[in-house]
Amino acid sequence: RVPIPTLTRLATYYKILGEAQVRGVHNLNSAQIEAECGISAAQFRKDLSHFGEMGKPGVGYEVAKLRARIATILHLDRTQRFALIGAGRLGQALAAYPGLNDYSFELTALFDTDKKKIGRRVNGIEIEDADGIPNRMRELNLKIAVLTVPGSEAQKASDAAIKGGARWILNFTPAHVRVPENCMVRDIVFTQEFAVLAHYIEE
Amino acid sequence: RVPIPTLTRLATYYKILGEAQVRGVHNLNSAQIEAECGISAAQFRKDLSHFGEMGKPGVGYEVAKLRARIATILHLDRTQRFALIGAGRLGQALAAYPGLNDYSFELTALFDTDKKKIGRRVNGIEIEDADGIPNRMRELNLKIAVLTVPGSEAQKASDAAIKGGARWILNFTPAHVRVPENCMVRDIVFTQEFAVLAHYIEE
Ligand SMILES: NC(=O)c1ccc[n+]([C@@H]2O[C@H](COP(=O)([O-])OP(=O)(O)OC[C@H]3O[C@@H](n4cnc5c(N)ncnc54)[C@H](O)[C@@H]3O)[C@@H](O)[C@H]2O)c1
Ligand SMILES: NC(=O)c1ccc[n+]([C@@H]2O[C@H](COP(=O)([O-])OP(=O)(O)OC[C@H]3O[C@@H](n4cnc5c(N)ncnc54)[C@H](O)[C@@H]3O)[C@@H](O)[C@H]2O)c1
Repeated sequence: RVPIPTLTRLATYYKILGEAQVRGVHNLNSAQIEAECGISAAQFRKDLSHFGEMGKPGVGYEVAKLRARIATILHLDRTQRFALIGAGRLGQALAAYPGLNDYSFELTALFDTDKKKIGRRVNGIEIEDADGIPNRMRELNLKIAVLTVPGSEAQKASDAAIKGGARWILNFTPAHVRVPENCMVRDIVFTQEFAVLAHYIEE
Repeated sequence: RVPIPTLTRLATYYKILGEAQVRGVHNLNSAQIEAECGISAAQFRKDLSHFGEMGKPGVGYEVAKLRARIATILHLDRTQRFALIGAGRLGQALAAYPGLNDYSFELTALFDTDKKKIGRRVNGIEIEDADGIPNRMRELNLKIAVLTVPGSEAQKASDAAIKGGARWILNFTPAHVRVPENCMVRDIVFTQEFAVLAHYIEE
């Protein structure tokens, strides 16, 4: 298995290469990668050589080829279907976000406990009753659940998803969620970016 | 200046130390840090020794002391006031998110173009007309703007904020935003977490 920090860096390179493609750039060298994301040129070269990818001296790396290679390493070439639990503000913003397609994640089911929301559609997907999470996730064979419920409901929502066969939990709530040994939970905190910014402001 | 990858790691350590405090843990060693976030024990020790922080052999690092020290390095000990532009689903979810206080970021002004939203309150803050961004940000002396508008509006919102004296832009939109030399923009993408997850699922 590739260690998590390496995967996070690869995901960053994938994003930068995608942006370069949009701008019509065909080659990038490690110094340009460093300028874009702050990961050192040496670290970038080391990460890629680990996967047998070498740049051409004086030219750098071919953007399209490298992006496709990273997509394969990250298994982004396969569609990952997932359930979103909590169709509130953040849940709906995530359901409608075009960036999910870049990472081949496909929203398949949406759940909520709020009777006023059940039956409505977001991005073409109907909001279902959270009571049905275990049965519906098993029926749809969904292995991934994204939690966008209030912190106080996070453990309950995670337990229901795991009962339905989920093995991977992406937790957006501030609560600490415990999962069985054979499952994995990733906390998503975008406030860390604020910390990076806070440092820069004072310098 | 501390390089961005180091800052991102420090922000991760800060989060983990905060979670340890909540659990009543007083000491943590580098191996436990690695187990929590995947950053290698060696990298953790290297980062901290760079700031003169050494663990005690056999005991590790004192959680409360280390967290306070990292808060100082990251300048989290000072309140950073900011404006949020785009009071839609993501903007409102962010405005209401308790995690912002952990990083001493204080929402000071909220802007939108939608006449139906202007005048309403989120988390006690009134949504103001986006036409007033340059004047109001200057009046409030706000240097940070967070963009949660549609991608097509991102550049316009950023330009208005910079006209009002902003120098730091946190961009949640999928659009690429250009800022003048003396400003900084950070793109926030939490879909990168999906990439890390995608890799694990297939292994
Ligand atoms: N990771 C971050 O940096 C970040 C940023 C913003 C918000 N958040 C978090 O995201 C979560 C959602 O925030 P929001 O602003 O969208 O809140 P919200 O109140 O708008 O939405 C929560 C939704 O969850 C539903 N719900 C409650 N209990 C449920 C259950 N057991 N099963 C299914 N649905 C349930 C509610 O009916 C509601 O629709 C919160 O935990 C918030 O703290 C995280
Ligand atoms: N970074 C990520 O991973 C991520 C995840 C989800 C959504 N997003 C992005 O966040 C943004 C907001 O998403 P959302 O679901 O909240 O959309 P939304 O449509 O619910 O909200 C957008 C808001 O911006 C307002 N607006 C439009 N033009 C404006 C302008 N010039 N000035 C001020 N306000 C303006 C609209 O009136 C609306 O209230 C989108 O760009 C979306 O792609 C990013």
